[in-house]
Amino acid sequence: FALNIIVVGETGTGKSTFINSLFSSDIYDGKDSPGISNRIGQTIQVEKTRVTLVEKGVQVRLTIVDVPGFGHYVDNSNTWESVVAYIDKRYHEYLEREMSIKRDLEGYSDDRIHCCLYFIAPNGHGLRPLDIQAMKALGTKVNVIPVIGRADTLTSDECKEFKEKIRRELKDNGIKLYDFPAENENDVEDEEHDSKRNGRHKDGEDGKKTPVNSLIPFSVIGSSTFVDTRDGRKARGRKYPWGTVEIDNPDHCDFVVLRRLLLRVHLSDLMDVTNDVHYENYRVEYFGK
Amino acid sequence: FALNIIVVGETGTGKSTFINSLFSSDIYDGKDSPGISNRIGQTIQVEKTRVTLVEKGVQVRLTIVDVPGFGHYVDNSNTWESVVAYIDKRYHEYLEREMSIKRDLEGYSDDRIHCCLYFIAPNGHGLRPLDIQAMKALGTKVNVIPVIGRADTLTSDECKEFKEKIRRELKDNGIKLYDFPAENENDVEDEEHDSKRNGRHKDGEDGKKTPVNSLIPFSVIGSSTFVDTRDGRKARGRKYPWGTVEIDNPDHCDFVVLRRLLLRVHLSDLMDVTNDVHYENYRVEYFGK
Ligand SMILES: Nc1nc2c(ncn2[C@@H]2O[C@H](COP(=O)(O)OP(=O)(O)O)[C@@H](O)[C@H]2O)c(=O)[nH]1
Ligand SMILES: Nc1nc2c(ncn2[C@@H]2O[C@H](COP(=O)(O)OP(=O)(O)O)[C@@H](O)[C@H]2O)c(=O)[nH]1
Repeated sequence: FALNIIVVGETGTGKSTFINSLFSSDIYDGKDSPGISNRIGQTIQVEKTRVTLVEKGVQVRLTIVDVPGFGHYVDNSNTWESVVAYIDKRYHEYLEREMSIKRDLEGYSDDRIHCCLYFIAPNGHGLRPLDIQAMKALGTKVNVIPVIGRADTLTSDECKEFKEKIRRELKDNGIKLYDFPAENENDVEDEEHDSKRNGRHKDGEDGKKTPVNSLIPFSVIGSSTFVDTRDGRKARGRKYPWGTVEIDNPDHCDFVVLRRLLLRVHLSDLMDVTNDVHYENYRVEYFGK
Repeated sequence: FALNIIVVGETGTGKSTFINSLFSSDIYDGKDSPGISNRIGQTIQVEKTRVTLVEKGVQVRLTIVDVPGFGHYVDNSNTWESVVAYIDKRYHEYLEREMSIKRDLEGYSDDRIHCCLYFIAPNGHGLRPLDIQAMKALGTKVNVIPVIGRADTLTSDECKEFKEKIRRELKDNGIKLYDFPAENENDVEDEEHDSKRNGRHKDGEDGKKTPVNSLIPFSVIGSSTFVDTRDGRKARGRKYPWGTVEIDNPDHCDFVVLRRLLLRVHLSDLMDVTNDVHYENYRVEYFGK
């Protein structure tokens, strides 16, 4: 499996740290990453990092494209267009290979972007105009999954309210998001459902599952440091004077849920939808010109 | 005493909540404040709230001007100019009154802005281009005090590093800040100095005082909710699943220090510098034209 994810959002929303946490190691340190860095717009750059993970015995070659500088400037008009152009270019390369006479579709790597994690700043008010414009444009091009970065700045109540507000705004603005396939028993495990973080409580013993859609946008916390947990383990977390956050604690954030949905449960669906829907749209539009 | 403070910074940096915390009551609830709201630029609005506080027996009539919408848009070019224009207009009104034949300088209120609290988003990277442009422009017009909003998103180490980075950037960009007068014994109390939050520890028993300049930018946390403290009191704070922040705990942030410097220690100096330096500069420039 080769999964390509692009991570987009304002500077300082915790994207680099999240990427590190996803890899379970500090391969990627953001600004001086060993990955390939190149300009895709006047001020926008992308940084690519590749790593191979083994998820429950399945080897996943994960490529993450980070877009530092997005939303950073005084005037951010059209910065999302560079990102859309980057995604289109990957479709174009694939198309050219498909159309070439002597083609070798098995032997080469699929560089198309299978998923776009859009990081929303935890400002408590809702989506910003930049977020709305960017997600609107991206939603028609790639599987967009909205994420609240640095979610440890929100209390459980604020997190629940913020998620509801964002879901409303996403709907009101007609933003197309990745549609998570219907849940089966394995998708979201019990201790994640009962997380207080999402305002849910054990529904008695009927094991009632909370749909993934009520978790969106996923609240994530990332960390490149290890802390001592209460039960004596070492876990990725953030140590504050008033307490310690553990990123893999479902009461603290949805990191574990998101990681599993991306790298295990919906890995193939993300690739299928990209191929059957987004790439097809690109082909139709391309030949239609 | 009548102190006028303008609070500037990106949306979601915690300005309204900070204002509430300063008042020790929920007089001001940000967007639907009973204060006077009016447009000062195409997209920029100001909201004014007035309240009378009693600080150690001294009555202070505090007026806070909030600038919601600042830094909120896709294109924020020149939004700070509306703020500078607002400040200039207050100098202009004062000048007109000073120059009028039948004047009554005792009987009316001084609406000039004595202090500008500039809220920096705790993004961990440093100042944004918007912050640099805005503070550069504001620094020559009014007493600017930089503040890190929502500082509970930073660990003690990150906070210390972030402050150092910001101080360097402020200096490198030649940004003029309010110069705190030399400290005397009363200015910063011991328990605030020894705060781990600022990377300081008790210097033995010599009671060595840490200068205010090493606290800048002040890290603030605001709250409009009360929480139960460990010693059974009710205090303003934020309750997370991993612990409870108390805004008046010097190990958690500089809220208490900032509040005291603004409303007690340097209250008259802020007003004096505004009158003797900033207002004089305005007069000179005005007559020079
Ligand atoms: N509170 C909090 N801070 C974080 C989190 N993730 C990263 N940070 C900090 O936020 C700052 C910016 O993080 P970074 O990952 O570089 O953000 P990016 O600009 O979006 O790539 C750094 O100081 C990080 O240590 C998080 O989940 N919670
Ligand atoms: N973590 C944290 N959140 C805060 C703090 N102050 C306010 N907030 C939350 O941040 C959001 C925006 O706060 P607000 O005061 O309206 O920000 P403003 O837009 O700058 O006026 C709200 O959800 C607040 O509850 C703080 O000190 N720390």
